[in-house]
Amino acid sequence: SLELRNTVKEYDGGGETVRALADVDFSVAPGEFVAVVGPSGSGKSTMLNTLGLLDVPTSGTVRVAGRDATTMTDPERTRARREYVGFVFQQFYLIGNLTALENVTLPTVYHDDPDAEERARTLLDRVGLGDRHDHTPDELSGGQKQRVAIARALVNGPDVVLADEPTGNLDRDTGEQVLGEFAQVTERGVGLVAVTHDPQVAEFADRTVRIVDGRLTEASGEAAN
Amino acid sequence: SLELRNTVKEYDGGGETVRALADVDFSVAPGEFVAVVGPSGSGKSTMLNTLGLLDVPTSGTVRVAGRDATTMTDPERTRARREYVGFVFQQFYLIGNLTALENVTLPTVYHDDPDAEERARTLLDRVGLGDRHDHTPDELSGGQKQRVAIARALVNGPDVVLADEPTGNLDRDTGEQVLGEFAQVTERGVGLVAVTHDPQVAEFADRTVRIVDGRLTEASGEAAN
Ligand SMILES: Nc1ncnc2c1ncn2[C@@H]1O[C@H](COP(=O)(O)OP(=O)(O)OP(=O)(O)O)[C@@H](O)[C@H]1O
Ligand SMILES: Nc1ncnc2c1ncn2[C@@H]1O[C@H](COP(=O)(O)OP(=O)(O)OP(=O)(O)O)[C@@H](O)[C@H]1O
Ligand SMILES: [Mg+2]
Ligand SMILES: [Mg+2]
Repeated sequence: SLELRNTVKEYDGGGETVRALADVDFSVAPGEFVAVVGPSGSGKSTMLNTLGLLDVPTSGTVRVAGRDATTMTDPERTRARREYVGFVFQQFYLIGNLTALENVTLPTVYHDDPDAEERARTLLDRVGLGDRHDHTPDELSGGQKQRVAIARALVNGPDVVLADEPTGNLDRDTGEQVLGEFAQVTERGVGLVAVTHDPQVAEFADRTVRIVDGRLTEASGEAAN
Repeated sequence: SLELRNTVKEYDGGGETVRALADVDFSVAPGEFVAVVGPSGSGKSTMLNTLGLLDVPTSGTVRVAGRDATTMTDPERTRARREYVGFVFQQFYLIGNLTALENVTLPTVYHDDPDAEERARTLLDRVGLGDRHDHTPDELSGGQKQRVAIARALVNGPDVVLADEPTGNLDRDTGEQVLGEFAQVTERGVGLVAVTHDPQVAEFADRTVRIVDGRLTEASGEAAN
């Protein structure tokens, strides 16, 4: 459902070129849960942003639903992303003056969607925020904000969910609640790629890939570090 | 060095009153490393913000270096905080158009400090960011931003460091590097309170306290959950 082929991503930062992804091949199938692990600064968020069409690779291709996204125009890429991908960002990026409920329904305003609010409320309840629908982000804890971001990623019933450190601000029990939600989602044929430093998340995955200095290796079966 | 006595903190959020801290007694001594654990939403960040004089309690007292901070004026409280506390925020709060180095030296601009830059560079090197001094926050990974925030908290040689989820975006090895830095700091008599979901951090601590629904219990000795 989403694929990287020979993907390279270079940045200019601090006056030098950083090769964040160095010739990466990767794919996630419908219903598959892949964990991505690796040291801080190794390229995990870059990989997710490229897969999720938020960032254009320096070279190589990104395929979404069989089409090459690198040949799309920006509006086409944006449409493909909205239709196809749900994103949980490493730093959440909630809208400050909207409530939790409004933040979760935000991806649904681009089309006619009468049960968006009901779905949003259900998702918020299911990640343990039943009593926080009307709180704004600065009235929420770090982990609560993270859970709002997770609910928002799921509200449009995407085909693939890309989650960057989804349990990073959660205690063990709350993290398990979120993983239970993800398991339900993949059972319905949604693909899930979760970047994580949390061994608990990697355990739930069907396979694990490791990235070091922008290079990918399979780590499936062995304990993720 | 820092103390809470009968501290209560209530918020008005989502149209209701949230009792985030419910009569908390807590103290951290010079050179002591205390871990604070507990479920998402339990009051950990609120406790840290209150201890660090960023937030005024609803009732009860906060004592810093023997003085009652709740009777101070806002400018007095700000001065006490700058002099006494180093803070690592759960969401970093780096300044977007400043480099890593400039972010780390920011707490030093209020007074004459000719070796601030040198200390900042040393700290950045010691948290593994030797090659990222000139990157701005959007040219840094999540874990790299976190490490800049950690270096910034240490640059003024504070008496107490309050760290909210300091290893939340770090892999195991980078996390250990940061904990090594914290160990050096406490050896020099600095107190450290670290809110964490990471058992690795709690292991390093001299004692662990647990907070649930705004209430504190000791959990020293037993495995933190
Ligand atoms: N400004 C506010 N208005 C209303 N409620 C608030 C406000 N700030 C925090 N809260 C609530 O107070 C409680 C404690 O929040 P706090 O941020 O201290 O939790 P936490 O233990 O740090 O959680 P996490 O592990 O998720 O970071 C939460 O239930 C939160 O919803
Ligand atoms: N805009 C940019 N300009 C320059 N370098 C960048 C830029 N964005 C990211 N980088 C660098 O690219 C590398 C990969 O960054 P990325 O955010 O993908 O890492 P990560 O694996 O997600 O790390 P973490 O676990 O800390 O979140 C890092 O070394 C980072 O400094
Ligand atoms: Mg990242
Ligand atoms: Mg918190």
